[in-house]
Amino acid sequence: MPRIMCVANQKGGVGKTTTAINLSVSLALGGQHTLLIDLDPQCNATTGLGHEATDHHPLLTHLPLEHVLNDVTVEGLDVMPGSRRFDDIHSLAEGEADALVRIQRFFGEDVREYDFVLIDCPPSLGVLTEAALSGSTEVLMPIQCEYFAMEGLTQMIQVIRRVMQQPGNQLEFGGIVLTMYDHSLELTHEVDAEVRDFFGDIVFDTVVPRDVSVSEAPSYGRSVLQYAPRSRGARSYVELCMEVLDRV
Amino acid sequence: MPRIMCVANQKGGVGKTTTAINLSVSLALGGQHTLLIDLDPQCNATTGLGHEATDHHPLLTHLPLEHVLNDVTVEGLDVMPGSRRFDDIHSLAEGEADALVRIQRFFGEDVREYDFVLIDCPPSLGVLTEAALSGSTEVLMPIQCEYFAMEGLTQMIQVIRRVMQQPGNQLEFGGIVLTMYDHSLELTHEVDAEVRDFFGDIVFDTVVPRDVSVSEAPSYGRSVLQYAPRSRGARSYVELCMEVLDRV
Ligand SMILES: Nc1ncnc2c1ncn2[C@@H]1O[C@H](COP(=O)(O)OP(=O)(O)OP(=O)(O)O)[C@@H](O)[C@H]1O
Ligand SMILES: Nc1ncnc2c1ncn2[C@@H]1O[C@H](COP(=O)(O)OP(=O)(O)OP(=O)(O)O)[C@@H](O)[C@H]1O
Ligand SMILES: [Mg+2]
Ligand SMILES: [Mg+2]
Repeated sequence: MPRIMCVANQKGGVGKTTTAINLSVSLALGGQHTLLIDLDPQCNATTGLGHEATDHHPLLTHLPLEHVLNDVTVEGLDVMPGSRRFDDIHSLAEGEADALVRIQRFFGEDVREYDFVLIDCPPSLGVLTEAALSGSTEVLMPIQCEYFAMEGLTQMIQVIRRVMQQPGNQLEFGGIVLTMYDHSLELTHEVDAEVRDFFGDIVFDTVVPRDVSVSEAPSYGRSVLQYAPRSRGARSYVELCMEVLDRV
Repeated sequence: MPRIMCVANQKGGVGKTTTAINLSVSLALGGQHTLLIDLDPQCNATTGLGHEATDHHPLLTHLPLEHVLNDVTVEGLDVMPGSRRFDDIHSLAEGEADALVRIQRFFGEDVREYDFVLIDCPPSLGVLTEAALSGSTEVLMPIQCEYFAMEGLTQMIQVIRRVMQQPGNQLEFGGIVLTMYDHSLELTHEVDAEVRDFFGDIVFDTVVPRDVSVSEAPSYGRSVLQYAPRSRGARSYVELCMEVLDRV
């Protein structure tokens, strides 16, 4: 049974996609058979690795998994592309109660051969994120060291708690990673201290520094590990990957 | 009839709330009677000015406008607080077809006494943002100078075009403002050039620089104009305000 990590936070622009892309590449480079699923209608995880969004989300077309995956440039990493078409994402989210069941079953059966599955979520607490949470074994929350990023945490925790109480659920709190960390700013250290006070050991020791190579990499369709392997950003994602592997 | 500006962009973390707060305060300080409406379940525009989110969104409780407004610290600015409760936001968005009509009527009748109404939207192209667009006279789009921020523009433009084609609609493209602008980064200049090539005069000359005072201000419940009036961030929002006033 793979570790299924839902990368989620309803606050926008905190580094969900960047973390989903770079952590899955690090895991694959480290020999873990990894699947990255793009559940965001923006399809940033798909295009950030140089792929095209699909017309129909694979979770809707009932095709067997191997028909929908993209061959990624990294050995051991498969990507399930996202779909920009709102109607199919909405119908995935709103309409069919069985779509939710399908997402849960999908995570149960089709992904058995992987060691890790990472799901990139949209910036909302809507049905898509909730469905992804209920199909996951752990939730990984990127948090930017900013005031607004702290504000939304309570809502997020409430939704996670609610999903954890569903019968037969296996969701655990996988961890919190501080992103776009700027050591020179007082605000960064204040938020860091507050998050660690509140969440304790759940927060990873590794922080991801603000590093322009990280934001340049997607315009080349590459992870930062491939684009600028010696950059501080790339090294921090490798360190994060080691910490994730240590927390079985 | 007031100018009703919908501050929207489905990409997360691009500076929607920061622009909605600081532009509405600049407009009020400049003598324009202004209303700021928080339509985001995260309620960042509400708490960023030191207020509490409400249990029920005023658009649902049918209360007359003067009952729901908060007395803000800035002369000439009223704030309609947001609601964190998903069910009432979802019911506002999903359920009643008449809720959308109510939003449109609300923008038509109750706000006549204002010169400007600014609406802070959530990071999505869902029903809430679409309802706000259809009740607005113009859309103001903050764009971060990053690769992912460029990616989502086409989807956003499609939704805006669709709303503009609705009968009786008055929505125009109010403008694009580049936010968190870092003059020292090549990526910033590349995105700047691409956006101005594509959108021409729609893009404001004023850019909002990355400035830590801007991100510190909300933790004191103040706009950056009140918190650090001589900062580069505050000055750029005053300049943006002047440009907005010039574009009647
Ligand atoms: N460590 C970093 N250093 C510099 N820039 C970063 C870093 N991490 C992310 N970014 C940039 O910040 C922006 C926001 O990150 P990203 O898009 O990954 O966040 P997100 O949470 O997925 O956003 P959304 O809520 O829209 O899905 C992107 O343009 C990204 O390139
Ligand atoms: N000019 C700036 N300089 C520095 N930081 C900024 C600037 N503008 C915004 N920020 C910070 O960047 C983060 C994102 O901004 P903001 O929350 O306004 O974006 P948003 O588009 O409203 O996000 P969401 O999509 O979650 O609604 C916030 O923590 C904010 O304080
Ligand atoms: Mg994302
Ligand atoms: Mg916001």
